[in-house]
Amino acid sequence: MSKIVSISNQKGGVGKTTTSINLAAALAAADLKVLLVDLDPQANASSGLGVYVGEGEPDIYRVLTGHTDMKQALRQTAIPSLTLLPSSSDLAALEVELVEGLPSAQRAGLLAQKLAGMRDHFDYIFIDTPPSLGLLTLNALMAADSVLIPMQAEYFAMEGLGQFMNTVELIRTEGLNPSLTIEGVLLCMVDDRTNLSREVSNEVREYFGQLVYETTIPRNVRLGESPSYGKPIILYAIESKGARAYLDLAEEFLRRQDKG
Amino acid sequence: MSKIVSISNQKGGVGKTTTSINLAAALAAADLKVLLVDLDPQANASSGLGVYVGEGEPDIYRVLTGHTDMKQALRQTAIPSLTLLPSSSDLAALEVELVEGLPSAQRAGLLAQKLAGMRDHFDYIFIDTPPSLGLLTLNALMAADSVLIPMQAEYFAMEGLGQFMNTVELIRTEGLNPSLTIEGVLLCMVDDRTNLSREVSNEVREYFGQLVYETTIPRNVRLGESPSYGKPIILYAIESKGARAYLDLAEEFLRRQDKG
Ligand SMILES: Nc1ncnc2c1ncn2[C@@H]1O[C@H](COP(=O)(O)OP(=O)(O)OP(=O)(O)O)[C@@H](O)[C@H]1O
Ligand SMILES: Nc1ncnc2c1ncn2[C@@H]1O[C@H](COP(=O)(O)OP(=O)(O)OP(=O)(O)O)[C@@H](O)[C@H]1O
Ligand SMILES: [Mg+2]
Ligand SMILES: [Mg+2]
Repeated sequence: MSKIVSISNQKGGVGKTTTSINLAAALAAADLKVLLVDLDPQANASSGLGVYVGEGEPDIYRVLTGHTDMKQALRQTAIPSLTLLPSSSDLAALEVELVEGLPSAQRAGLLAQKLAGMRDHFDYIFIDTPPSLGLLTLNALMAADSVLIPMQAEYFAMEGLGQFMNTVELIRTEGLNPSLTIEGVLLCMVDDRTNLSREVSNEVREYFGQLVYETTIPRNVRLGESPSYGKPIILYAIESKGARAYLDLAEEFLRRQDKG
Repeated sequence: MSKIVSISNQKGGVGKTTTSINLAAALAAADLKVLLVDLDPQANASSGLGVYVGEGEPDIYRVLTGHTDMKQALRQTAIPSLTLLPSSSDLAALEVELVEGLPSAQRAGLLAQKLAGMRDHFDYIFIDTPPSLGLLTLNALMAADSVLIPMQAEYFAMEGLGQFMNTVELIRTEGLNPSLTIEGVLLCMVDDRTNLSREVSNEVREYFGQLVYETTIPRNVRLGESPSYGKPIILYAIESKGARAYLDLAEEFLRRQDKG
């Protein structure tokens, strides 16, 4: 039984990549088999785990365009049961290339096709997505069983969340992915000292209720530092508030799976 | 003599919209005629100035698709010489719609065409762009004389900057916009207390030298609060560190124009 979770929010800089890397790592540390798919041409999830794809080396772009087999593109990471499907800036071409080639329904279903064969090998598959509602994010939402939505406790984040939820609803009702659910809403970079952060957090919980994780991720400089060492937070600074928060999140994430 | 400046960086959440609103407002407060163009479907620059476009009302989407004249879509703001060309989520359709219609060279030149007539009416035209290198940002880089690049003093930001500079270079050398220059690199959300912030700032100044503004924008909660009141920082909290920083930036921006 494997679950595919897309980590998405079209608002930029809200903690998608940081959550993708550190939730995947925390679950892998608990001996679950986890695949992290980097679907962003910025390739931050890849570099955040110390993986850089050289010219012509296999990456997700070559897998989606059929040049390389999925198995050849997978990379091991510093955590034994965490595997990465890396990205590179080549992926940016996919948004334009795909549009001019295949008919639209096929364009959005490419990733789902390629990941179908991976379900037997992993307990969880996470997809880090770029800050847009374009073809790449659409591919992720078509491939996923659920979507986890990181957000900042900031004004613009609240506005964007409504737009994002509309998109998810559309994907369900138009039959593109009728079984897509919301995995949860995660408050990131929370700073309890400011009114803004507390006010937006309260508003989000009022509006989205149980969907919002009890665990919140505090602003913690160690989380900003760890990608420059190519390590997830639990390897870079296990005693930090950031590491504790993502370990708590992993526990809460698993508890929600049991409730079904 | 009018100048068109695109405020761009494909990395998300680095301060593009906050800089667009507050630099435009600071210059307008000095009695310069300023137009702020919101080219992001998230429409954060619009809502940050208290402007919401209703169903079917004129916005940049209707201007670019030729349904509305530019003059009808322009909105006044709380600052007399600051005018806004607002956005709405309709704009997201443009990336797909444009691609299927016109040949590629025309697709990217649409905004440049529409803004040509505006140069006589404004001293400065700023364009807020979404966090991607797609067709909307390409339109902005084709229309602009220069590009101002906000960035955070964070690890991922450093990596993305190289990718962004490559794109600007390509636009120049491929003849799409041969005269496009870099207006400057602006360090945002700077927190002098952390090593990460200081280290990345030093690295950026070493790498980009004079291109980096001496003015940096500190992390300041008032900047996060002001959009929820629909006001630029100089109207919401003139005594704050955020307001002081954007007024200093406006001065440094103007000084650079004199040097030519
Ligand atoms: N809780 C946190 N505390 C401190 N810094 C953080 C935290 N979470 C993320 N960061 C930093 O904030 C920046 C934005 O986070 P991140 O890159 O994960 O967001 P994103 O949503 O993936 O961005 P994009 O929209 O560009 O993909 C990064 O530099 C990251 O290191
Ligand atoms: N100097 C600052 N101090 C504190 N908060 C800030 C500062 N600058 C921006 N912010 C807040 O940080 C968040 C990200 O900033 P902003 O939306 O301007 O970035 P952006 O680059 O336009 O994002 P996107 O990539 O989604 O367009 C916003 O909630 C904003 O209010
Ligand atoms: Mg990211
Ligand atoms: Mg923005």
